[in-house]
Amino acid sequence: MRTIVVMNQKGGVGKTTTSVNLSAGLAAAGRRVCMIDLDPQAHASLHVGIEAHGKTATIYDVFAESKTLGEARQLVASNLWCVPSNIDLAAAEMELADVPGRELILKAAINESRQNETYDYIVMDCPPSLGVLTVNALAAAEEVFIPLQPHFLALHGLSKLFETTALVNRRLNRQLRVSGVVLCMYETGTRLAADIAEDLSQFLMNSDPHAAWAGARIVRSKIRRNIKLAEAPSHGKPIFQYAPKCHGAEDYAALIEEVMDSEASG
Amino acid sequence: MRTIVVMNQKGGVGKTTTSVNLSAGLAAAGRRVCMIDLDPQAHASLHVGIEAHGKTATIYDVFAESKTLGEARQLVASNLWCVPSNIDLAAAEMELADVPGRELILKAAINESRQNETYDYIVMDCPPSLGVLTVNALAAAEEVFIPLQPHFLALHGLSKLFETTALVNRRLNRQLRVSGVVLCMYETGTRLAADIAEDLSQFLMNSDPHAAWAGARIVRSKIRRNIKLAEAPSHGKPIFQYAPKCHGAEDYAALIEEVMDSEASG
Ligand SMILES: Nc1ncnc2c1ncn2[C@@H]1O[C@H](COP(=O)(O)OP(=O)(O)OP(=O)(O)O)[C@@H](O)[C@H]1O
Ligand SMILES: Nc1ncnc2c1ncn2[C@@H]1O[C@H](COP(=O)(O)OP(=O)(O)OP(=O)(O)O)[C@@H](O)[C@H]1O
Ligand SMILES: [Mg+2]
Ligand SMILES: [Mg+2]
Repeated sequence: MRTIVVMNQKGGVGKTTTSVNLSAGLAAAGRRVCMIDLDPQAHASLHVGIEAHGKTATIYDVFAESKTLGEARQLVASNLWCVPSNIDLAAAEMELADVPGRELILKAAINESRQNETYDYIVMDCPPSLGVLTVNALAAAEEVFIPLQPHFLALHGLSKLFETTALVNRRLNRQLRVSGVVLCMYETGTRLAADIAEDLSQFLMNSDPHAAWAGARIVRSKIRRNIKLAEAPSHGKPIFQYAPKCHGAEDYAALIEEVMDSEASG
Repeated sequence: MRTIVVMNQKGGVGKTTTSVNLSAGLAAAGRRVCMIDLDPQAHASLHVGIEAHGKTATIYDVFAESKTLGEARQLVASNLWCVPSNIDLAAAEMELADVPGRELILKAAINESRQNETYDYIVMDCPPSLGVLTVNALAAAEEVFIPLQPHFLALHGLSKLFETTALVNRRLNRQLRVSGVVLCMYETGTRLAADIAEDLSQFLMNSDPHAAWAGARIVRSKIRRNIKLAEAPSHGKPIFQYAPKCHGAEDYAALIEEVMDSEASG
């Protein structure tokens, strides 16, 4: 089983869009996938058509240890489960402040769910912060996927993101490594995108071979800016159902091929 | 003096870009402006050329009550001061958790600074969350500007944003009102942008006349997507210095006119 955390504390860089379309594409290719929504905005849940109100079990209940992942998951498509979120999760940061081992609650829940459910992939969508929810995901995962808009402000935050990953790797989770940076909303006609991509690949080439991100590379498949990707969430569908022939669907299909290709060595 | 908070918990919608270009434009028009960076990512500071390392005073010191706003501010252009941020601010959420009155620290600091410094505008850039830093800004401000990318996921979060604003208005700050929603990264050729703008204006028209956002309207000037706006931060300059003739500079100049026009009734 591969456990992937999709994270970047910079806002609006394509985390949710990547989590949903990656999960849906892997499921359509026959992999058993569980997507966990760790953002109180609950956009990954919304994007697959779930609005968890009232009594619906969410990831908040898993952190509160009143539900297991198996009890909180919903089947959204063949081979695709989602553990939804809702705004209650915003309180988790404060509520967990004094709980010992608060950073390892999700890891324990995932380990427990292995007894009952089998998945090929767990994909976790994170909020735009490096708080306790994101740290829980980093502590539970083996791989980090970093969606990145090729803009200066987004690139600037990467060193802090790598530092946090290295800290989690050293203190909480020796298996954690950065798999790749996924360039999202790539505007092919602009120099900025090409310059940023070049800066980033230089940075990754020159990084310390012992760093937790040493093996990180820019993923070959770039996700081009494509308005259909922004339309799809309002229909509660991944891009493959909403507009299967658009650039967005092509680019995410290429990303999924690349992810599946690395399974053998995964 | 007008105290404006630029906020939206949805990530990557144009908060920092709007805070910096609004502040810089107002200062260039002769207003005395203090921009306060409340985001631990410190992107507003970076965008005006400040990287606050080591001993440099930041907004964190103001929350820790070891520096006043006057001591932490830096003059970045004629009539334009910035109180910078840095990553230390990320710890504030936890450190303030049990401090009584933690939501009113910034309001007190702004009131104190009125004895020594005079401004026409205070503009506060917020992180992508509704945590204690954003609540401090809402408690201290009179006006809320909401940058919004005209996409479905960004629109979806607005009701929660309005609820939070209404709560702060009722419990912490009776003056607080939502001035306007600024459409950012507007892609004129797409139906999505027009549809979202239409949905939003219906929502605002039909809202409860007693709500804190009752007077809110979509600001007339839309900020079109323009790659120069994304290039400017890497030069540490607002758009008016970096590319004064581009669409981005035109659109923000129109926004500034609109903001100054409402001064008389402000
Ligand atoms: N390749 C793309 N082309 C066009 N629009 C995109 C693309 N990828 C994502 N979007 C849209 O851009 C916005 C930001 O993307 P998304 O919400 O996935 O980012 P995020 O990193 O999850 O944001 P947050 O930090 O708020 O969680 C959304 O409205 C989404 O629909
Ligand atoms: N009108 C625009 N056209 C093109 N790019 C833009 C525009 N406005 C902002 N950008 C770029 O889009 C990205 C997101 O904008 P910005 O960082 O201002 O949003 P934000 O809401 O402050 O993000 P965060 O939630 O991370 O604080 C940045 O790289 C910025 O340079
Ligand atoms: Mg998201
Ligand atoms: Mg910002």
